[in-house]
Amino acid sequence: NVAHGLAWSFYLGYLKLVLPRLEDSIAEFCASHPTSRDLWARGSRKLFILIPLNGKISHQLKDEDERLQFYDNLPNYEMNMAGIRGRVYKHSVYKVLDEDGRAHDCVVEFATPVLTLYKMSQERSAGFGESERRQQVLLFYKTLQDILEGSLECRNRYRLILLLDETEDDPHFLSKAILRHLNQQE
Amino acid sequence: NVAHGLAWSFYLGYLKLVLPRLEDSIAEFCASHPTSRDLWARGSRKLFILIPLNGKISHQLKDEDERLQFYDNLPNYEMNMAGIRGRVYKHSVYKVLDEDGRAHDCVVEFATPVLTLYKMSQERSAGFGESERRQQVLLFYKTLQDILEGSLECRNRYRLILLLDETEDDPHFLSKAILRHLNQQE
Ligand SMILES: Nc1nc(=O)c2ncn([C@@H]3O[C@@H]4COP(=O)(O)O[C@H]5[C@@H](O)[C@H](n6cnc7c(N)ncnc76)O[C@@H]5COP(=O)(O)O[C@@H]3[C@@H]4O)c2[nH]1
Repeated sequence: NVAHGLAWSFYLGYLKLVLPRLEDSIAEFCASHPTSRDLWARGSRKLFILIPLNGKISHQLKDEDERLQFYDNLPNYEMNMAGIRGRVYKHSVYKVLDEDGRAHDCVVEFATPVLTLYKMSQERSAGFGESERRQQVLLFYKTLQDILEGSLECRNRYRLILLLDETEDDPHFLSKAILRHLNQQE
Repeated sequence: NVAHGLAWSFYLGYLKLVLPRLEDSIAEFCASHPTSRDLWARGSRKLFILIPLNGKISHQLKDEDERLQFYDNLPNYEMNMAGIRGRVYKHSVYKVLDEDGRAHDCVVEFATPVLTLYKMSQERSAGFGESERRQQVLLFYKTLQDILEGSLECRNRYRLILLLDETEDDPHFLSKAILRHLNQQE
């Protein structure tokens, strides 16, 4: 089951490494941006992980919703990994605008393995069609949820956001989905 | 089948992106190291990908074999990926010493998905034991080989090195395995 392995890979090779350091990374970021008043006055210090059920992923969030404004990157995290000296892990900070135009600071990104599932469904020799892809994205989401709930290193440091595609023609679909999750925790 | 998905993920999310640029990256590296005489006089301009059958991966190659000497990193390749601005992809250049002490320049790294397989076999809830791991590493190798042989973007730009573990007690096991592959192409 492809999704099962990708969920474990995403946890063992990425989330387990980066989530424990996220809060310190945000603190370091705020310290190095002293002139930015109100930085993180609204928003979340958890990693918001977007999982689109239709498998479609943008490389820049503003292409999906103009109310998602790239602000800056968190400091790079470099570590020696499997023969690569100083492999770089980084996250991007976004200002998410609500309907009143107020900005909420968030660390957001798409779950990269969903992109693998999408690309696999486009490759004839991967043995994996479009109909199967949706099932696999859902299985990825459920497996990842279980893994993260059982993980001491990751507890309370993330939000999984499953994006259902009925309201895709709304140009602010994505920012609203993120704001809904922000409001749930505030 | 975990190994099948990880092989596709490694190809679609990494090798397909980085292998087409490898030769230009090496050329740029040589141009920025003009005082290094004989740079790449011996060695290979293909990416050497190490796949250890026993799943054991070091984060620094010198820890495996002192005849593998880290030289420098190739220039960083940055691209916007799934919401991360300027995600960094890089490779490390090694001097591989032969029995006569001559250095061969190579770009070498372990296949990180093998590390996922190893870690999964250590996690009780992943449903994946030590006995199964070896089979999965072999399946990863074969699947990756098939994918890469069918790939126009990657053709002739890599060497897959399956590391069998009978001679593991030889302190120069790894450099000799790499040199054997270097000699095959020269
Ligand atoms: N958002 C994000 N940022 C990262 O820095 C990152 N690094 C890994 N991942 C995702 O976590 C999981 C585990 O990663 P692993 O390194 O074992 O496999 C990786 C690894 O073997 C290889 N690869 C990808 N990027 C690099 C890289 N920069 N250097 C070396 N190898 C890499 O190709 C596989 C698939 O990569 P992605 O398809 O980008 O998604 C990975 C994967 O789902 C990341 N996801």
